[in-house]
Amino acid sequence: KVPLTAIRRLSIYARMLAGLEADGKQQVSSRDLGETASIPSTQVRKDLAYFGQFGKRGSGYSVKELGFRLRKILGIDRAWNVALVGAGNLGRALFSYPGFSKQGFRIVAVFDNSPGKVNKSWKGTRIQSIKELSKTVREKNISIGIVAVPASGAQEVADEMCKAGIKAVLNFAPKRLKVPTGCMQANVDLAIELENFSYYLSKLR
Amino acid sequence: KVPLTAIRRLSIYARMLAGLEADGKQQVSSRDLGETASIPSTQVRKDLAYFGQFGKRGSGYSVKELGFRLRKILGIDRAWNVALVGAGNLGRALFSYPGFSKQGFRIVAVFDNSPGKVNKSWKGTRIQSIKELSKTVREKNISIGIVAVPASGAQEVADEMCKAGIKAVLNFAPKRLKVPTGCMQANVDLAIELENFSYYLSKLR
Ligand SMILES: NC(=O)c1ccc[n+]([C@@H]2O[C@H](COP(=O)([O-])OP(=O)(O)OC[C@H]3O[C@@H](n4cnc5c(N)ncnc54)[C@H](O)[C@@H]3O)[C@@H](O)[C@H]2O)c1
Ligand SMILES: NC(=O)c1ccc[n+]([C@@H]2O[C@H](COP(=O)([O-])OP(=O)(O)OC[C@H]3O[C@@H](n4cnc5c(N)ncnc54)[C@H](O)[C@@H]3O)[C@@H](O)[C@H]2O)c1
Repeated sequence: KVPLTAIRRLSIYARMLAGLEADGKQQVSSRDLGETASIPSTQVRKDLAYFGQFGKRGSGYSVKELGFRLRKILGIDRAWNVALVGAGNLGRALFSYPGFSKQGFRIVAVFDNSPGKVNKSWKGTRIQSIKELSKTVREKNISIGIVAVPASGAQEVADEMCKAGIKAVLNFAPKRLKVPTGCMQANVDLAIELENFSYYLSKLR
Repeated sequence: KVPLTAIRRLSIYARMLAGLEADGKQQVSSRDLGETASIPSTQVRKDLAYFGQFGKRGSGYSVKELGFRLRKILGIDRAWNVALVGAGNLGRALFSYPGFSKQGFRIVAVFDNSPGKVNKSWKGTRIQSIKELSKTVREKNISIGIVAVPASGAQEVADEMCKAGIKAVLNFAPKRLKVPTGCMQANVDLAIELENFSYYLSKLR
């Protein structure tokens, strides 16, 4: 069973490789692959070993081939349809974030429960009433949901998503959610990034 | 040297402990402490061992005392002043996110370079011109900066921040930044969360 920390590093390697390929580089060592993110070459090799035999001893990895294979492993060699619930400030920022579609994640539907927002359009995408979630998830083959509503509404939105057939929920609301079996969840809490800083900064004092 | 992954887990334990304390619970086992985030008790004990002797064999940890000590280690037993640059959608969502101030991180200044935004106010905080960054960082004793501008402006903003005396930069722009020694940086890329999902979802097919 591959640890989640290894899968996250695979995403970092895949981005690195995409950049190298764009620069026309053909070969890369395990040390260079981990360099930008300060990941030791031993860790890089250990992570790749979970998934097979890559590269040749002494000559490193083929940038093109390794990138291709990692994208396949990560499932980013294809597109995924995503539903966003919560058309507020965070929702708007996520909707326009080019980083998602760059990796194949297309926000194909946006939902809200405020009459002031339903039926408005963001770059051609009509904001729909949350009542239309179920129907739209089926019609648009949506497998991933993003929860960008206040804490008070987050659990109900996650329940609706999983019931509608969404398989994975990314939650931004400051609330622990419970999801049924068959539905994955991940929580984002950006304060943790700042706590990493305060850990180091308070040691400097 | 404590690995960053261990420090992130410390943040998770600290949140868990704050919740338990609010519920009036007095003792907690290493297993319960790691439970919600699926962290094995062996990992919990290993993480805590970096920082000292906590708890008693057989009776677990004191919720109050361990919470107090972890907050001290993480530096969240005090407040930190934060500058936000980029008063757009993401900036607005970060500014109003209660999760930051809850952990002691106060966004005390917001900057932008668009005349349409400078001098507008967000809940009593006047959006200032980026030209005032240096002066404000000194006046308001700001040690952390958040970069929420488009990729094209991110490096310049990070340079300004470090030059002004900010010690740690949290970057949301999709661009690798270079910061001088004495300035820390971390990058947030929410697409990585979705790639974790697509890794598991594509295995299900
Ligand atoms: N995880 C983080 O680090 C982080 C950072 C910023 C914001 N947040 C969180 O993200 C959430 C959104 O923040 P924001 O600043 O965009 O808030 P916002 O108030 O601007 O937007 C919330 C939107 O959700 C809609 N909504 C509320 N309940 C709903 C429901 N039950 N169904 C459908 N739509 C509903 C509202 O009408 C509104 O449009 C909040 O929970 C906030 O705490 C988290
Ligand atoms: N990391 C992630 O997962 C993630 C998610 C969403 C958005 N983003 C990124 O966050 C950034 C902001 O996104 P947004 O949707 O809020 O964009 P936005 O266009 O709504 O806001 C950007 C703001 O920055 C200001 N600005 C631009 N250049 C500046 C400069 N040099 N100095 C000061 N201010 C400047 C603009 O005037 C504007 O107000 C973008 O880089 C976007 O790609 C990242």
